Amino acid sequence: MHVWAVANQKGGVGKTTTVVALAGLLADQGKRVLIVDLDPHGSLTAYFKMDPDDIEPSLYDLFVPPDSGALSIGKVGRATSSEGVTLLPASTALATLERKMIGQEGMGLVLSRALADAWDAYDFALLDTPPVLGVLMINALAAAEQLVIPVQTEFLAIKGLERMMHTLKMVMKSRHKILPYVVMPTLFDRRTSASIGSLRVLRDEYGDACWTDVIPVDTRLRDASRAGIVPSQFQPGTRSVRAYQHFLSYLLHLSNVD
Amino acid sequence: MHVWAVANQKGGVGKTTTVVALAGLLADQGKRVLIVDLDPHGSLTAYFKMDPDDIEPSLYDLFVPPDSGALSIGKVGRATSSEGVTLLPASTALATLERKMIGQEGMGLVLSRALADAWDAYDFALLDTPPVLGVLMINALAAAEQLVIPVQTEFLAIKGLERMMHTLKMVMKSRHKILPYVVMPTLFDRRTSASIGSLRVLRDEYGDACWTDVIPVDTRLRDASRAGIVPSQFQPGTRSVRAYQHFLSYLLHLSNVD
Ligand SMILES: Nc1ncnc2c1ncn2[C@@H]1O[C@H](COP(=O)(O)OP(=O)(O)OP(=O)(O)O)[C@@H](O)[C@H]1O
Ligand SMILES: Nc1ncnc2c1ncn2[C@@H]1O[C@H](COP(=O)(O)OP(=O)(O)OP(=O)(O)O)[C@@H](O)[C@H]1O
Ligand SMILES: [Mg+2]
Ligand SMILES: [Mg+2]
Repeated sequence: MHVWAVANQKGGVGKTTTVVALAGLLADQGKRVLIVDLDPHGSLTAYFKMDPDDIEPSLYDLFVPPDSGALSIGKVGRATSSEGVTLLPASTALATLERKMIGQEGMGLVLSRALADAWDAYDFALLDTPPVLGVLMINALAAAEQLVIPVQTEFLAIKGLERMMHTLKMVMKSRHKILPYVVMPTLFDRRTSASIGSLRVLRDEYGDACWTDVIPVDTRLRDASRAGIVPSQFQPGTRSVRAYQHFLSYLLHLSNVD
Repeated sequence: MHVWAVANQKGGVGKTTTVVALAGLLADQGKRVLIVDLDPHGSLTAYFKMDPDDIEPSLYDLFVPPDSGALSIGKVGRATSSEGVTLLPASTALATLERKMIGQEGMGLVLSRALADAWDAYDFALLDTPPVLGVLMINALAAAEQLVIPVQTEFLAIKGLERMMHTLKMVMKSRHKILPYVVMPTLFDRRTSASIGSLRVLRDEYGDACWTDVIPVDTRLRDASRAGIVPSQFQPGTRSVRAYQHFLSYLLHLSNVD
């Protein structure tokens, strides 16, 4: 199983959209995909018409096992509108984890251990994270073999990326782990000079760590989210789906997958 | 002093942009404005060309007083490019507060107490919050007399607003406090049916709690953020500045300010 995390402390940059788009494309290729919603706000769960305020069991039960005993990914996973894509849903109770898990040994490795038990059941696991550094993001970074950082092609977002990098280096140092990352320029609007200028800055600053193409602004991604259907099945030929297909090939190449 | 918080657990909806725009407009009217960056990612601090990874003192020092003794807002506040607007900057160390302040008495009231000591120094305090429920957002909600919730006019964002409401009711119940809120539709794109449709849903669901106008999509807000200048001083006549001016009049009316 390949585990990819999608993270950025900046909010609203397309983390959830990227997980959904890539998961759909992998499922279209016949892969078995697990998507994990680590955001207490539950956007990925809501995308598939489930309610994070009212869902049992959920990812929370992997962190705080119910009295009846620990749950496995098999028991928590839910089918989605996309065949081949299974969701580990978020519940809003995840917001209480930070306070509940203080000082517990191995609190950053809960997800890694749960995924290890399900290693043969899926080909890919894609992790959606909340826009904040905390125990949930740390679990995702600890479990992942590859990190995708969506970055809006906009000036302040690039400054924010520098801070994200500092955070990443700090977390990796404390975990004695190297996590390869790729910067994915998104929400690119070729009509504005701000987009074009900031893309050049991104490429200059991050070189090979920055993907050579971009995800364009495309309102049809919002239409897909309203319908609760992955973009490649909702409207296959759009510019953003083709761009995500191109990005997926790049990621598969980085992960040495044929 | 009037204290307004801007919050939404959904990321990237214009929280920071709203704090900057309103602060600039209030300063244009000669008001003394304090803006507070409660987001460890520090977008508001970066907007004014300061570095959250390298800033001392910062808001963090109000929560965890340095050995040399407690600091006041007067010692932490920084002048900005906009005369009349003072910033309490964020540092990335704020991300450690959740773990540090567990179980401490009154950890939700630190900001309220600090603002009470500076009550006569400012006419308005605007609080920018991170997109996550935690000790920093709770401090903002506890200190505020009015809450502004920016909501993207987009289907999933409205679903997210329902969850935000649940969170708000939960927090207010535990604090025995009623916090009036107003839903501010933003990133409205009159060319797309998704925007128009979701605005109607917002109005139906939230009635009087939803502002009767909208903040339009306007890329010049990004240009202002790149320049580090508040929108009303960067390009006064734009559609978004006029819309924020209209929204400010609405808020002043709600707060019984002439
Ligand atoms: N390429 C794109 N073109 C147009 N809209 C997009 C694109 N990518 C994402 N969006 C839209 O932008 C908004 C934010 O995207 P999304 O929710 O995926 O971001 P996020 O980083 O997961 O946010 P959060 O920080 O709240 O978790 C959504 O309304 C989504 O539909
Ligand atoms: N009305 C608008 N029109 C166009 N762009 C906007 C508008 N409001 C905000 N933006 C842009 O959208 C992006 C997100 O805005 P902003 O950073 O203010 O959101 P936020 O809610 O504070 O995000 P976070 O959740 O990360 O704190 C920024 O690039 C900003 O310039
Ligand atoms: Mg998300
Ligand atoms: Mg912000």
